Amino acid sequence: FEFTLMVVGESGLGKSTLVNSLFLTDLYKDRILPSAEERISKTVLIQKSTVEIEEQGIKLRLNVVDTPGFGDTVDGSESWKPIKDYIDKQYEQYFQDESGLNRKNIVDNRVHCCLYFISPYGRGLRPIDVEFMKQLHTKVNIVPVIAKADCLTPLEVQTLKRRILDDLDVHGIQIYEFPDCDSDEDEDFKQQDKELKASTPFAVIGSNTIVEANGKRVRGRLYPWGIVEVENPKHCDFVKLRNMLIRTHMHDLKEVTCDIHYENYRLQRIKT
Amino acid sequence: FEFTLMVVGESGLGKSTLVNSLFLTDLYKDRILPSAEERISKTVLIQKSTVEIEEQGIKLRLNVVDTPGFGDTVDGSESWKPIKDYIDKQYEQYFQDESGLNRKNIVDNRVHCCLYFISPYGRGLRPIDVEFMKQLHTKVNIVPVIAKADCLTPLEVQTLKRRILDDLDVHGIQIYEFPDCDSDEDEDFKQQDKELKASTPFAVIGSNTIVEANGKRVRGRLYPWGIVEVENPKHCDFVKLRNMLIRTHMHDLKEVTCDIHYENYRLQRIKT
Ligand SMILES: Nc1nc2c(ncn2[C@@H]2O[C@H](COP(=O)(O)OP(=O)(O)O)[C@@H](O)[C@H]2O)c(=O)[nH]1
Ligand SMILES: Nc1nc2c(ncn2[C@@H]2O[C@H](COP(=O)(O)OP(=O)(O)O)[C@@H](O)[C@H]2O)c(=O)[nH]1
Repeated sequence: FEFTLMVVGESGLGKSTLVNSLFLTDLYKDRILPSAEERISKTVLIQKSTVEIEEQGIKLRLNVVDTPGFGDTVDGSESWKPIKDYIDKQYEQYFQDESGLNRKNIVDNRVHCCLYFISPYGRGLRPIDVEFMKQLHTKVNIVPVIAKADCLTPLEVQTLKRRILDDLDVHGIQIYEFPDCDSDEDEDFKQQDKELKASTPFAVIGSNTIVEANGKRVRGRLYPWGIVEVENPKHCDFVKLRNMLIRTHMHDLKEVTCDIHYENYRLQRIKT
Repeated sequence: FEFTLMVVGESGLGKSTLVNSLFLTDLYKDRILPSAEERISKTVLIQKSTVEIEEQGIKLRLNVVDTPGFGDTVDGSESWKPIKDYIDKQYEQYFQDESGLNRKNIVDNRVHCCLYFISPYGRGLRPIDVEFMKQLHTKVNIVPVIAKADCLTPLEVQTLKRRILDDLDVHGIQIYEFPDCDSDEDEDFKQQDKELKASTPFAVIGSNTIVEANGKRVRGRLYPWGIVEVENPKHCDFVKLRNMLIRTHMHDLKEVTCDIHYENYRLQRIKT
C-alpha cells in the first residue's frame, strides 16, 4: 500500500513536526537544517523521505515530499514552480510507464495529497497562498490546514477558517472535497462525516514531545499557562485530519488523483 | 513631551495590539483593514497616528508610525525603502528647520525608536529581517521584539533569542544598546538593568481583551488550555519592554536619535 503526501508551506510552520505527529515517526531525525545564508541562496528544493508504517494492521509505505524553503527567499514569486514541475514529472513518468511494455510493475510516485500549511497570522489567504493554490489546484488534491493553531483563540480559529473559505471561493480555488457519504452508511458515520466537512480547513497543532497532562502522557506543548494536547479535539483538529488522511479518505485521495488529476494530465499530454 | 515610535513587521504579527497594550489605548479603533486584493496591489504605506497619554503624571504625545503591508506582497524586496525614505524625510525636515529662521518652534518628527517585530516561526532572523535591519540600523534605534511569543515554549523562546543575537552579530547589525548603569545607582536598579539587558530581544504578547484569571481581571488571551497574562513576567517580557520604553529609556532613545543618528545624517548632508 503506497501513499504519497506532499507538505507545502513556509519554513517554521511546523510541517515536519506535524508529519511526525501524524504518523508517529521521526521522519526527519537526520535532517540537516540549512543555515540562513544557505536558505537565502537556495531555491526551493524538493526532498522525498519514505517510511514504512503500520496502520490498523496494514503496512503502508508513506512517501513524504517536503518542500523546504518555500517562501523563505525575500522574493517569493515563482516558488511554486519547482513544486508544480515535480508533480508533473511524476505524472509524466507514470504516463511513460503506462504506455510502456512493463505495465505490471509501474511504480506510482504520483502525489496523492498536498497538505498546504497556512500561517495563523494572516487574515485569510496571503498573496503567496493564493498564487500557489491557483497554480496547483487542478493538478493535485489540496488539503489546506491552519498551522500552529495554538496561537489562535477558539474565536480566532473560527474567524480565520471562515475567511479562508471565503478567499478560496473568491479566487475560484478548488480544494480537495470530501465525497458525500453513501446514504446507506450508519448515522454515526454520517454525523462524523458532517463534522469533518464543517471543520475544514483543519486547524492543527503538532508536537515531538510527550508531556504529562492530568496524569496521562500525551503529545503536547508545555506552556507556563497550560498544556496543549495535540490529540484533544477541544484543542485542535489534529485527530480529524489524521482520521481523514489515514483512515477514511486515503483511498478516495488516491482515486481522485488517478481518475481526475492524472486523467487531466494524460488528456493534455496526448493532445500535444 | 513628544516621542515617536515606529512599528515595523509583517501584518498579522500583532503590532497594533501590542501598541495598544503598551499605551492602554485603542489607537487603531477606526482603522480600516485593506482586503487581500488591496494589500496585494498596495506598496508599503506609512501611516502616522497620534495619541496623548499620561504616564506617571507626564503628558506624553505619542506618535506611532505604522508600516502596514510590510512583507505582504509576494515580492518583498525593497519593502524597506519607503520606511528608510520616511526616516530620512523627518531628518531632512529637521535639518531644514534647524537652519532656518524660526528655530524656537521646530516640530520634532524624527523617529526615536523603531520596534521591529520578528516572527516567532523563524529559526532566527529571516532574509527580509536581515535586509531591513541592515538598511536601517545606522538611521534609527532598532529595538527587535519577538512577536506573538505565546506560540513558543520557554525553551523555544530562549533558543530563538540566542539565534537572533547570533544572527545580528554575524550580519554586523547594530541594534539599540542599553547604556550602562551609572555606578552610583542603587543595587536594585542595577539588578533590574542587568535583567533587562539579559532578556533582549524581548519576547512579547499583546492583547486587546480583558479576561479573568485567578479572580483578577487582566489583559490576556483565553485559550482552552489556559490563560496567557500579558503583564505576567513568567509569561512574556511585555512589562520589561513597557518599562524600558516609557519609564527608564525614553530619554536615552531620544538622545541617541539626536546625538548619533541625526548627527550622522546632518554630517552627510552638509558634505554633499
Ligand atoms: N506553537 C507551535 N509550535 C510548533 C508546532 N509544531 C511545531 N512547532 C515548533 O515550530 C518549530 C519549527 O517546527 P518544524 O516542524 O521544524 O517546522 P517546518 O520548518 O515547517 O518543518 C519547532 O520549534 C517546533 O517545536 C505547533 O503546532 N505549534
Ligand atoms: N497569539 C497571539 N495573537 C495575537 C497577539 N497579539 C495580537 N494577536 C492577534 O493577532 C491578530 C492580528 O493582530 P494585529 O495587532 O491586528 O496585527 P498587525 O497586523 O501586526 O497590526 C489579531 O487577531 C490579534 O488578536 C499575541 O501576542 N499572540
